[in-house]
Amino acid sequence: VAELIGAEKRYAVGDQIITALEPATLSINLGELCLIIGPSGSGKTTLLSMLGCVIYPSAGELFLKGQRINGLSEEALAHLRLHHIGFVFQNFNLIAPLTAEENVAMPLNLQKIPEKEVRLKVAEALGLVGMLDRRKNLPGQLSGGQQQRVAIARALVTQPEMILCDEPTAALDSQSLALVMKELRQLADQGKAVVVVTHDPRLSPFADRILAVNNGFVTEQKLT
Amino acid sequence: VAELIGAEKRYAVGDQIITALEPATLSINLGELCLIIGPSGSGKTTLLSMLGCVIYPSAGELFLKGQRINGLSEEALAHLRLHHIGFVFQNFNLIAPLTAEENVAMPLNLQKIPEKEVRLKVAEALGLVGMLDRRKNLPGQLSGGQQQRVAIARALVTQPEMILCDEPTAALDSQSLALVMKELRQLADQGKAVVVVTHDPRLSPFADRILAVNNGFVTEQKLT
Ligand SMILES: Nc1ncnc2c1ncn2[C@@H]1O[C@H](COP(=O)(O)OP(=O)(O)OP(=O)(O)O)[C@@H](O)[C@H]1O
Ligand SMILES: Nc1ncnc2c1ncn2[C@@H]1O[C@H](COP(=O)(O)OP(=O)(O)OP(=O)(O)O)[C@@H](O)[C@H]1O
Ligand SMILES: [Mg+2]
Ligand SMILES: [Mg+2]
Repeated sequence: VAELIGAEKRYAVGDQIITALEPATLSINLGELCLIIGPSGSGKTTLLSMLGCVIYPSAGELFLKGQRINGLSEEALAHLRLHHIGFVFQNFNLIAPLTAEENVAMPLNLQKIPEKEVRLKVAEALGLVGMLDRRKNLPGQLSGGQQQRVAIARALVTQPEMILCDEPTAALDSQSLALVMKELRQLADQGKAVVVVTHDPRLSPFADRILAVNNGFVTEQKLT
Repeated sequence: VAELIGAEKRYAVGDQIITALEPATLSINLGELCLIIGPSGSGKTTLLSMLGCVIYPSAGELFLKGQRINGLSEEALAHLRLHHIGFVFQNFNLIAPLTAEENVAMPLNLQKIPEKEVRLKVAEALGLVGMLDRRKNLPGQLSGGQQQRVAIARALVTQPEMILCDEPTAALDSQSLALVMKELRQLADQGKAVVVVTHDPRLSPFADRILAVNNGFVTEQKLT
C-alpha cells in the first residue's frame, strides 16, 4: 500500500546538513503489523512521516496505492491522508480548544460524513480506548495517557487502510497498552496495514515484521 | 524535604467533580530515589505537580523544607521552585523559539548567574544527556527523545535539592534510559531527593522506594 524507493530526508541546520534518513527502499503491506525500532534520533519519526505523506522526501520516490506522491500538491496529499491514512503523532497533536469527542470527530467532519453517523463512530472509537466518559473534556484536562488514547481513537475513527503510530503506548500503562495493541493486531488481521514506531520491547510479540533504524539507515530484522 | 499532609486535588469539569488525588499523607526524603507507578489517569502527574509546588492542594497541607506552602504567593512559590526544585514535565515544556542551550540556560539566567558560569554549566548538563552537538537546534528540529533529554538537562542544570521527573524515559531507547537513570541514581546517592513517575518496569532496579497510585489513592509498596 505504501512504497519507498531510494527515499531520503536531509535537513539544513545553520551550516550543517543533517541526514535524518539515508536512501531507503521498502514496502508497507496490507494485512501486516510492522514495528519500527531504533535509538533516539535514529530517524523513526522521519520514516513514518514520509510513509504518511506528512513530509516530502529530499530525494527518491514515494508511492501510495501505486500513485507517485512526489509530484502532488499539498491539497491532493491532504485528501489522500484524510481518506487512506490514520496517524498517531508522537506528541499527540490534539487541538487544545476542542473536546476529546470534537477532536475524534474532526476527520469525519472533514469527510462531510452526516452528523448522526459521526456521533456513532466517535462513540465507538472512544469506547475502544476507554475514554467515552471523558469525551466532553479538553485535552488540557486529561492526563498524558488519556490524551494519547484520544489521539489513537482519532486515528482509527475513519477506518483507514494504513495506520501509522508514533510511540502509541509511550504514556500508557500495561493494561491500556494491551488494549491498544490487541486492537491494532486485529486491524492488521482484518487486512489493514499497521506500522508502529516504538522503543517498547513489550510490543514485539504483536509484530509480523520488524524494521530497525540506526543513524538514518533502515534494515529488515529477522523475527526470532 | 517535601511533605504532604492530607493533601488532595479536585477539579470541576462542567457539573462533574473529578478527584485527581485522594487525601495523601507522605514525605519525600533526601538521599532517596522514589518511584511513583500506577495506571493512566490515576493521579501520578497530579501528585508530582503538588510536590513540585506547580499546583495548590484543594485541601490538606504541603510543606517544602519545613515551610508551609499553602499560604504563599505565586511569586514566593516561583522563587522556591527556581532555587530548590528541578522538574522534568511529561510533555517536556521546552520553549519553542529558544535553542536547546538557551532552554537549558534559562533557570540559571533567572537566578542571575554570571554568563561564563552559565555556559559551563549548560555544556556540562547537555553533555550529560548526550545533546551537546545539537545545542544550537530549536526543539522543533529535534526528535522526541532528543527533546526529552534537553528537558532533563534543564531540570538538572541548577543542581536542585529535589528532582521531580514525569515519565523521563518515555521517549528514550534503552541506552539513553540507562544513562539518565544512572545519573539520577548518582544524584540520590549524593543526597538529593529524586522522584520519578513512570510506567516503565525497567526503572524498578534503580528505586529505593516505590509509591503506587490507583484512582487517586497513594500507597507505599514493598520492594521485592
Ligand atoms: N485540569 C484538569 N481538569 C480536570 N481533570 C483533570 C485535570 N488534570 C488532571 N485531571 C484528571 O485527574 C486525573 C489524574 O490525572 P493525572 O494527570 O495525575 O494522571 P496520571 O497518573 O499522570 O496519568 P498518565 O499516566 O496518563 O499521565 C485524571 O482523571 C485526569 O483526567
Ligand atoms: N526539522 C528538522 N530539522 C533538523 N533536524 C531534524 C528535523 N527533524 C528531525 N531532525 C533530525 O533528524 C534525526 C531523526 O529524527 P527523528 O525524529 O526521525 O528521530 P526518531 O528516531 O523519531 O527519534 P525519537 O525516538 O527520539 O523520537 C534527528 O537527529 C533529528 O534531530
Ligand atoms: Mg520520534
Ligand atoms: Mg501523567
